[in-house]
Amino acid sequence: MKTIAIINQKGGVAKTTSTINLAAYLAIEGKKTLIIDLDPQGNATSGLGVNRFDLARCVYEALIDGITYKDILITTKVKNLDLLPATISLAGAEIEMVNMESREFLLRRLVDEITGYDYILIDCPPSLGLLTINALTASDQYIVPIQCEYYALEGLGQLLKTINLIKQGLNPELDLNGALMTMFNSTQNLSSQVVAEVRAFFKEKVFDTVIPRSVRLSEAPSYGETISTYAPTSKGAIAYEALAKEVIKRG
Amino acid sequence: MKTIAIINQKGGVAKTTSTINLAAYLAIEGKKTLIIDLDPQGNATSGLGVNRFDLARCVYEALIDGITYKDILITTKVKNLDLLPATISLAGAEIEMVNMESREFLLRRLVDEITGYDYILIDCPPSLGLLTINALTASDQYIVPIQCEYYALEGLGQLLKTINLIKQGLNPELDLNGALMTMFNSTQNLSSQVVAEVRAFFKEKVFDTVIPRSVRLSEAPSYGETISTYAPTSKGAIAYEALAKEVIKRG
Ligand SMILES: Nc1ncnc2c1ncn2[C@@H]1O[C@H](COP(=O)(O)OP(=O)(O)OP(=O)(O)O)[C@@H](O)[C@H]1O
Ligand SMILES: Nc1ncnc2c1ncn2[C@@H]1O[C@H](COP(=O)(O)OP(=O)(O)OP(=O)(O)O)[C@@H](O)[C@H]1O
Ligand SMILES: [Mg+2]
Ligand SMILES: [Mg+2]
Repeated sequence: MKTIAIINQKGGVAKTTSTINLAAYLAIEGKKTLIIDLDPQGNATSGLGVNRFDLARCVYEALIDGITYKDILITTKVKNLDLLPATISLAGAEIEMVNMESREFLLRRLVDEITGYDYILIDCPPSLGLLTINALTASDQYIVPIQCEYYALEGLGQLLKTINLIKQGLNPELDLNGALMTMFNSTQNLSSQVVAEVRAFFKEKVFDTVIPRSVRLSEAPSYGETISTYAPTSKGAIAYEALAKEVIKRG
Repeated sequence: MKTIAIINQKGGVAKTTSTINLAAYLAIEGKKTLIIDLDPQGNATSGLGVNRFDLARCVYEALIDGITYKDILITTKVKNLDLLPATISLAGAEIEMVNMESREFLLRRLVDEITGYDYILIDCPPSLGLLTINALTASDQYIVPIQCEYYALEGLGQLLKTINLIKQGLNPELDLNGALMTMFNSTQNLSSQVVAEVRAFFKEKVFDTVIPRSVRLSEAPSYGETISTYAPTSKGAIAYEALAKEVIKRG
């Protein structure tokens, strides 16, 4: 089993879109996959067609009250893909966690109970607070989606600094799975410039697959579907399928 | 003087882009304007062409060490537009503020010292943590940029809940200036659907001006320029100019 955190404190870079659609194609490749929605906005939960307001419990209760993950597990419409959902109650978690014992390891304890999956993907909020720290402490690897835009490069230094702190103290095994370029706009020079800078920085750790900007990707969640069922021949679907194959190859 | 917080915990919805370009056109209209960059990513600072690594001090020192705002004040290339910058040191502020006396009022104390401006705009990070709470406590009004995408509607409930809590306790005068639709894509049905839902929710509080998706807007910060100097006849520039006039009219 491999646990991968999808992180970047810059907002709107396609963390949720990448979590959902990479997970969908890992599942289609026959890998048993679990998504953990660790963002209080619950976009991964609603993007998979789950009505958050119907849920009595979510990741919050598993983290704070210690209920078992099986009590909140949801099977999605995609074969081999399950979800641990988030609701608005998760918004209060960070403040409550501050004063809890082993506050950085609450998610690790939960993940250590989980069996029967090939991949666990954790969708993170756009911050480097306790929820994201919990995700990094609970993971073997992390993937950094990077939007092909100017501001995308700004926060990378801060992100890597935080990760190094976690590697020194909380999780020495933590390793970069890859940097993923997202929302590439082939008509814009800026996109190519950002890709070139990221490749110079992360070298071979940048995925060969670059996710293009594609309207279909932003429409799919409004139908509660992954791109693999909503528009399987679109350029966004083809890209996430190629990404899944690269992630599996990286072993 | 009017202080307006630009907030939305959803990431990548154009908080920074709206702060910079609205401020630029308020300044062009002859209003003395100050931007406070309250996001540790410092995108408003770098988007205005300021090299964050050159700065010895920033908003962090004014909040935590109590130095006066004049010690960190930067005049920008745009006449009538000044900046209180953010650097990476601001990333540590939230954790330090948790145990400080009147931790929600640290920015308010700073803003109460400031004179000589018609508008102060505060760019916030994509979260509802202590930095954003400080911004809401220090402001007379707030503007909510909302991306014309499906996930945009998800977090509004949580945002308004947090604002009501602040109105009850910390800042009863806090008032919505307006909801601003951003990155409108006229070729996509989804965009029009989101606008219709937001107008049904916020009614006349939604600005008439809708900001279109425009490549020029995402290029301008890579040159350290506002849209008013980078591409003054582009549709993004025309939209932010119209927005500034609407904000002034709202009084
Ligand atoms: N390749 C793409 N092409 C077009 N739109 C995209 C693409 N990837 C993501 N989007 C859209 O861009 C917006 C931001 O993506 P998403 O919400 O996945 O980012 P995020 O990093 O999870 O945001 P947050 O920081 O708020 O968690 C969404 O509306 C999404 O539908
Ligand atoms: N109208 C627009 N058309 C095209 N691109 C835009 C537009 N507005 C913003 N952008 C681009 O979209 C990205 C997100 O915008 P921005 O960084 O301003 O959002 P934000 O809400 O401040 O993000 P964060 O949540 O990380 O603070 C940036 O790369 C920006 O250049
Ligand atoms: Mg997300
Ligand atoms: Mg911003």
